[in-house]
Amino acid sequence: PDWPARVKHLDAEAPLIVFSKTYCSYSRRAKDILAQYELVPKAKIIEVDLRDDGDFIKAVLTRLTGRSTFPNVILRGESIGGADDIMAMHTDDRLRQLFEDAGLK
Amino acid sequence: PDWPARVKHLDAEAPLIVFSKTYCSYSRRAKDILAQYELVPKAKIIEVDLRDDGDFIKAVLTRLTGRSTFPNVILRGESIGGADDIMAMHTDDRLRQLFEDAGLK
Ligand SMILES: N[C@@H](CCC(=O)N[C@@H](CS)C(=O)NCC(=O)O)C(=O)O
Ligand SMILES: N[C@@H](CCC(=O)N[C@@H](CS)C(=O)NCC(=O)O)C(=O)O
Ligand code: FES
Repeated sequence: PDWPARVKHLDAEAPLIVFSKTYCSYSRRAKDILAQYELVPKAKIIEVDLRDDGDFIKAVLTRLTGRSTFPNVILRGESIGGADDIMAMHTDDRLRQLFEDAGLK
Repeated sequence: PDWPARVKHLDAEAPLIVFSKTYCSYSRRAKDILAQYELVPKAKIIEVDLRDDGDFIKAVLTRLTGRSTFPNVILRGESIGGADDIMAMHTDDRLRQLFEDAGLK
């Protein structure tokens, strides 16, 4: 398959990805904050505890982003942090700018 | 065994019990807040995810307190809530009074 095209397609379809756990209050808080931005396309939520490969995903994310915890918010292929980071940026009104700079509406 | 004496002993030894999970940020926050009170005796922390009977503990707590989530903070045999409750009472300065009324120093 045409991998550059596939990556480009993923980036267009899911520029913002949240790796989350369904039972986790911190994950819920990050998701709730992001939902307020009414982004287009909206964030893609991956509930890691609902997958059989959850441990593998955690290991890969840790290797790629240095973050071994959830939530892990990925914007255009880079981790922008966890719940505390999202909360802080939301409170400081920096999140809006971050999304605009990344081409999200 | 003398059950009334055993319960009395538990109540004296562990008037405050926190049912927690080691990996959980909400559990951590409740524990951190409680640690600030320097209670005597200090809170007994039960890390439910580290036990083989974690699911059983969760079921029993749900039946007894109506709360199926963690953290679950038990004062003299009654649940005083989870992380949000502890945070709110701490912020409102109501937690100190609650502990005094329960005979904790
Ligand atoms: N400060 C981090 C805390 C993240 C954290 O500790 N997450 C916990 C759950 S609340 C975690 O991922 N623990 C390990 C796991 O669940 O695999 C944040 O704001 O996201
Ligand atoms: N509002 C509650 C939220 C508690 C909650 O949702 N706890 C989650 C972990 S953060 C939980 O226990 N999920 C089910 C489980 O882990 O068994 C509180 O402040 O304590
Ligand atoms: S598991 Fe409790 S806050 Fe994440």
